[in-house]
Amino acid sequence: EKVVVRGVAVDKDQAKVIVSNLPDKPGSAARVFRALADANVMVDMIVQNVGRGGVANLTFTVPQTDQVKAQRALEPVLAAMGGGQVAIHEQIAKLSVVGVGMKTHSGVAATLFQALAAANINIEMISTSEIKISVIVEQERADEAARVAHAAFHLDQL
Amino acid sequence: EKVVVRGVAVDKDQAKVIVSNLPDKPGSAARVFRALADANVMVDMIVQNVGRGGVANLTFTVPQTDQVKAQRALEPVLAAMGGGQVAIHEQIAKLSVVGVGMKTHSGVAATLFQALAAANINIEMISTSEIKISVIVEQERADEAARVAHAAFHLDQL
Ligand SMILES: C[C@@H](O)[C@H](N)C(=O)O
Ligand SMILES: C[C@@H](O)[C@H](N)C(=O)O
Repeated sequence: EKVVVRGVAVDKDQAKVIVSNLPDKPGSAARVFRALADANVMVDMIVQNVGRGGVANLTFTVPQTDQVKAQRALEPVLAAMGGGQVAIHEQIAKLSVVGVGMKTHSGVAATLFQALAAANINIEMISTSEIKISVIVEQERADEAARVAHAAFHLDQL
Repeated sequence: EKVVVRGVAVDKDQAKVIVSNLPDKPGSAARVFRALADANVMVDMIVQNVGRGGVANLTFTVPQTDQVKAQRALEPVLAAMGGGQVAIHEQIAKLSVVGVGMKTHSGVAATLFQALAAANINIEMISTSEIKISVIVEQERADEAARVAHAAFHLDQL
């Protein structure tokens, strides 16, 4: 399937919420997200990598206006689970490259990551699907990140 | 926006490749994915959580037939970067819940995670977008995971 990158989007109104030391057993993620759903927190990106030593780190993004609500919803749940800390960072932005056929080619990821690397923009988080690659970068680099991604995929020449 | 879950998909032909201790600075992710693209490795899910202590763990999934190619492509790159290890696990499966409007509601994530938790199925990785929530579970629990997810979203009653 031909890979076609359609566009680049940047969202600067996001905060990342890092839940660290979550017990890596059934039920942990469920309790975190049930608490967030009950508090009407809008969750965008969720990233959890494999656990180690029985614990895992779970990070998700929310609109900046929901960060306090998210923290308050999580503190009692983490305390009840016997561990786990919440940290919030709002100086971030989400950059997404949208396309089709991206699954069949690690080249799109490579192109985006190389463009950001060349601009010395650090990639804080990565989450992908067949139609979208999203990365979290520092908020003050967001506009530059969007520009270099645009150029890397020749979207400025359409 | 109304949340509508449309379907559940399970893919048992995946292997997860964990790259640990990757230097958390611009260029690391680019070098990993350029090497994979050059080796024609098909990459599906990519998950990278925030780094700590200057290193990050990056995990991605590939078809089981590509795992050896992925390992061989990465070893020289990691050696050249002065660190980083590759580990591969093939007894995994990817379960995805597809829908629309999922961004606006952490309830869909909560429902899926609760269904898996109730079946005592551990969630190894999570990656989401507005239209899809994907989790990695142990391969031998994949069919059961698909059944409980189906039931949780009442897809068996359509
Ligand atoms: C860490 C968390 O995802 C845990 N493994 C769970 O299944 O809920
Ligand atoms: C870990 C990796 O993503 C690194 N931060 C990079 O920008 O390439």
